[in-house]
Amino acid sequence: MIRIENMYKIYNMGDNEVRALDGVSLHIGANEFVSIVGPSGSGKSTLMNMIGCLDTPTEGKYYIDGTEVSQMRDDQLAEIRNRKVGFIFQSYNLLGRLTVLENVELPLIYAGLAKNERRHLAKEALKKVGLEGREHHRPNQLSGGQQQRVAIARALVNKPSLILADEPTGALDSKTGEEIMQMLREIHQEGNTVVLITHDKEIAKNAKRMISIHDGKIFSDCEVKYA
Amino acid sequence: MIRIENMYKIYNMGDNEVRALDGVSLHIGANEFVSIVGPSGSGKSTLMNMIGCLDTPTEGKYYIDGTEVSQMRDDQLAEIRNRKVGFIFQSYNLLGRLTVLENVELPLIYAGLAKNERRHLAKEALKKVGLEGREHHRPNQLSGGQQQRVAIARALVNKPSLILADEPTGALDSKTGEEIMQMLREIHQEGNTVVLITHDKEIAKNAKRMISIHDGKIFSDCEVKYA
Ligand SMILES: Nc1ncnc2c1ncn2[C@@H]1O[C@H](COP(=O)(O)OP(=O)(O)OP(=O)(O)O)[C@@H](O)[C@H]1O
Ligand SMILES: Nc1ncnc2c1ncn2[C@@H]1O[C@H](COP(=O)(O)OP(=O)(O)OP(=O)(O)O)[C@@H](O)[C@H]1O
Ligand SMILES: [Mg+2]
Ligand SMILES: [Mg+2]
Repeated sequence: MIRIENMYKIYNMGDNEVRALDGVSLHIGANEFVSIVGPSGSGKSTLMNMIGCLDTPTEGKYYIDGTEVSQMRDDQLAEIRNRKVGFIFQSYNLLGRLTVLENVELPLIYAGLAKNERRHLAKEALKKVGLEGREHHRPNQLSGGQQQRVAIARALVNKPSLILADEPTGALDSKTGEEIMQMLREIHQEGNTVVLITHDKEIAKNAKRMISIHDGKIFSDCEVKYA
Repeated sequence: MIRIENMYKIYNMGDNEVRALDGVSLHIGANEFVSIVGPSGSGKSTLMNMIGCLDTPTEGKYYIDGTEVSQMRDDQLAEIRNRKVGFIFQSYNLLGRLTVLENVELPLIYAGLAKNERRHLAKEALKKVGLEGREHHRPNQLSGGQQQRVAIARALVNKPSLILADEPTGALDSKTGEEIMQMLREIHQEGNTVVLITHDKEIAKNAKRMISIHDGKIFSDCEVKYA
């Protein structure tokens, strides 16, 4: 489903260079549940942005379902970003001037759904993450963990087949975090692919496979035996 | 050192009201190390903003070293915020148009230090959090955990006597997170007061006392026996 070959992402900053990805090759199949772990600054978010077609590499190839992404037309890329991938960003990326409900409806607008249908699905998604009653508030009226849950609801509302979750429980207490992980496990069981960046070893154990990144390189790629 | 009496923070939002703090009384002495835990949305950040004089309650009194905060002059409040308190915000609050170094220098400008001295102390603080070499970059060129570390360096550079840390290791891998906790333990051993909000039970164990918040009320206040 996803194949990355020899990918580099190098930032040139005056007289020093930052090698965010330094020769990464990776294959993720359909219906996998993969966690990506590694130290702060090691390249996890950069890798995820590449997988989600939000960034382009300095070098290397990226194939989705056999088609090379750099050869895709803009409308094909937009289709992938808006319909096939659900992205939970490390810093949420909510739109401050929209209400919580409008933020969650955004992917459904891209999907071309009618207003009533969008409103209904978005409300259901917010209920699922425990934010019923906060629909008409703005993001800056919510706590950190509540904002994270809006970002989660938005990523899942379109039922995408690939979920990219960058530290999805970072701002949540363990009970709420476990509810979110339960949602991701269900999405995986429904046949979808989940790629999860996390620092939390407990959270990482939800995945069947753990990829460890260090200084922009893949350090290890392990099958998780214990459950 | 810090005394809160019967504090309420109530947001009126049309026909529903949010009781962020719902009758909180609390006493924190000098040289304490306190952790504040509780579910997402329970009032932790709101309480910390009150302690740091960044917000005012709907009702209730707040005394710092015996003086009631609502009776203080603006310059006294500014003195507390800029010189006595170091604040690590849950969403970092870095200034996007300043470089990493300039962000860390900000508290030292308030302290009236000369340029060379500021530059030197800020560089030392960045080195301590492992960000040497990134001084002239902007926050959006850094990873999530690197941004958090800039926020930490900024909070500590002025050697304040009260550290308010809202999820200071949320975006950090366990090794980097432990380095930050070691810094906070040292600051506590030097005679300062540390108040730490965290969802991570392991991180909470660094404190001598754990206050548990639920729906804007203090649920329990425990002395931590194990180390
Ligand atoms: N400006 C505001 N207007 C309305 N409600 C607010 C506002 N700021 C905070 N709240 C609400 O007050 C409650 C407490 O918020 P607070 O940020 O203190 O929670 P928290 O315990 O820090 O949560 P988290 O662990 O998710 O960071 C939440 O329900 C939040 O939505
Ligand atoms: N626009 C940019 N310009 C320069 N360097 C960048 C830029 N974006 C990212 N980097 C650098 O690339 C490296 C990898 O960043 P990335 O965000 O992928 O790390 P990460 O593993 O997600 O870290 P964290 O766990 O802290 O979120 C870091 O050193 C970061 O500073
Ligand atoms: Mg990251
Ligand atoms: Mg908070």
